[in-house]
Amino acid sequence: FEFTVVVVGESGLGKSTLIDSLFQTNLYADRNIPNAKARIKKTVEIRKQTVDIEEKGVRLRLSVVDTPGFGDALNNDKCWDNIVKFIDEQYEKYLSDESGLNRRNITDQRVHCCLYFISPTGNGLKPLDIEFMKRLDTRVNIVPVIAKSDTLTAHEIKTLKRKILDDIRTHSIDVYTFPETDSDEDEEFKRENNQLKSSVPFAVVGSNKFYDIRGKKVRGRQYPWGIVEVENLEHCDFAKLRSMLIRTHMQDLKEVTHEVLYEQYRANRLRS
Amino acid sequence: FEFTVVVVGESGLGKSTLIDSLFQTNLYADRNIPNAKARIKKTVEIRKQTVDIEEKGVRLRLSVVDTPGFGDALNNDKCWDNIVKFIDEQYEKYLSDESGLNRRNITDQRVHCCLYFISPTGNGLKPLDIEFMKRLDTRVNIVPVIAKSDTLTAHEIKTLKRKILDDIRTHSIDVYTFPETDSDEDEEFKRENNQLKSSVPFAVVGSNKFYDIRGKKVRGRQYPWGIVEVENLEHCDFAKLRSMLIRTHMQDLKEVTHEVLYEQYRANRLRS
Ligand SMILES: Nc1nc2c(ncn2[C@@H]2O[C@H](COP(=O)(O)OP(=O)(O)O)[C@@H](O)[C@H]2O)c(=O)[nH]1
Ligand SMILES: Nc1nc2c(ncn2[C@@H]2O[C@H](COP(=O)(O)OP(=O)(O)O)[C@@H](O)[C@H]2O)c(=O)[nH]1
Repeated sequence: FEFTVVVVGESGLGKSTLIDSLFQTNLYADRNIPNAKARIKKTVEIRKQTVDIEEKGVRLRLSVVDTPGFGDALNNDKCWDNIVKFIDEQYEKYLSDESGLNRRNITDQRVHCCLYFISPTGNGLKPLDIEFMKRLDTRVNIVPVIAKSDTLTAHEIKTLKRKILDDIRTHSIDVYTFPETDSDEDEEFKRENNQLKSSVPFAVVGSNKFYDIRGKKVRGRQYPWGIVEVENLEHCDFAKLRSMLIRTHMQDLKEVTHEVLYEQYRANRLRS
Repeated sequence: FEFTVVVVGESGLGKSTLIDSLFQTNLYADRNIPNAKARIKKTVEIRKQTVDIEEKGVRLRLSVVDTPGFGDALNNDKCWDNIVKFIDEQYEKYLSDESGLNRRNITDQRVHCCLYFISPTGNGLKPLDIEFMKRLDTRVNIVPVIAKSDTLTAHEIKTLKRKILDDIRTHSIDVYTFPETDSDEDEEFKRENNQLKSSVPFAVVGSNKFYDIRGKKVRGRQYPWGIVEVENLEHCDFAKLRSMLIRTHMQDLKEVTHEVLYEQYRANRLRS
């Protein structure tokens, strides 16, 4: 069972911390952070890491694709090119595997989800966010998140979420939307689905440190004025993103990739 | 007694909130924030507001120059041009006033300080910061600050300050440095000067809201996990920046502008 996530956003928005928090991995322990000079070079790299994880008894082969350098240069026009190319290459690989002799044993390396990090200091979407999403929304399920949301008060989060949804609508960007629940689904799933739907884009916080709070070990960030608890629903939407990605909607993300996005790619390729 | 500050940094870094917090003004009450589409246009505007304030019995004519649009476009090369032009124009004006008949009553509209906002999500200086400071350090006193420092833990602030000072040294950028204290100055001033020197770049937080804490009205930001107190030295360097700008070093900022930076401009102009 394979699942591939591409993680996109300017450096320093807490991407690697969030990935390690979501999947309880340690993918970035020995990463070296480039200094400003090294980041001036324009090319955006593509780095893939694969790890086997186990979630509630299900074994999963998770691939995380990083895009260091995205949005970091002085001039960022076309910084999405390498990412578009990479996603198309996976479709191309799948297309040739599907048309080959070995149709039975194809490993699915297509990208099922793009976790896109929106800066919390913006006032809605920035020009870079809009340009990126407009080019990728027909190729991959985009799940936008508000990065480092512990820098925003509860009121500022509400305003920013509304502003982002307005920008998404004005620019007709097709982000991943939760499927309508069928009438025969159980009440619990319907309720949870609606709760997730009303919290998008998720405002998330990540951390690799743990603190003792009320006798439990809690993942959090410590400030002089208090401790942010990553998994506390009063503090941020981390737990909602985690349950959506791993428990309730991973299957749907794979299905949309296969039945809609890949089919679109195939149709375009066969026509050209 | 005139003092002019130019405020530079990407939008959303809390610049207007900090200015209102520092000078207890309400300069930005009816400002309209442009949406992403409006920000794509490349030109950086120059907007000046002047207000009379009184600090510990001294009347001061404070001018604040905003630079909306700085660093907000997709392609930010040359976004500093309008700011450089504006600063040079003030020197030119002063030069012609000085050589005119009315030397006695010159109003000093030169820019005495550039408050430069460094994003807290960076890993030191970004390419844009370096390019801007390298072009302005011979024209104006640059006072770099770490914006929205309530997004950083105490440890992260220490690391970021060190990284920024390294980047400033590597790129030989000339930011404003505190004058050496003479041996005859009183102990109190020496101690305070050293404390300020060791805290640069100041990590600041701003807010327009007040909360009742320990029976006092305190300027702060409220999170579910606690309240950041802007003027609390355990929480950020706001109080240090305020005392430096208004109490202890405003005179020195004016003197350096007049005796060093303006003289350099004048010498270059007369030579060319
Ligand atoms: N305020 C805040 N800081 C965070 C958060 N997650 C990570 N950080 C800090 O931000 C810095 C950069 O995080 P990192 O994950 O390396 O960012 P990346 O460059 O996007 O991968 C580190 O100092 C982290 O401790 C968060 O949710 N909130
Ligand atoms: N976390 C944090 N947010 C701040 C701070 N100062 C302002 N803000 C918030 O950041 C947003 C933008 O602030 P503003 O002053 O308009 O930024 P400007 O565009 O740089 O002038 C507002 O929602 C403020 O409430 C701060 O010190 N820390």
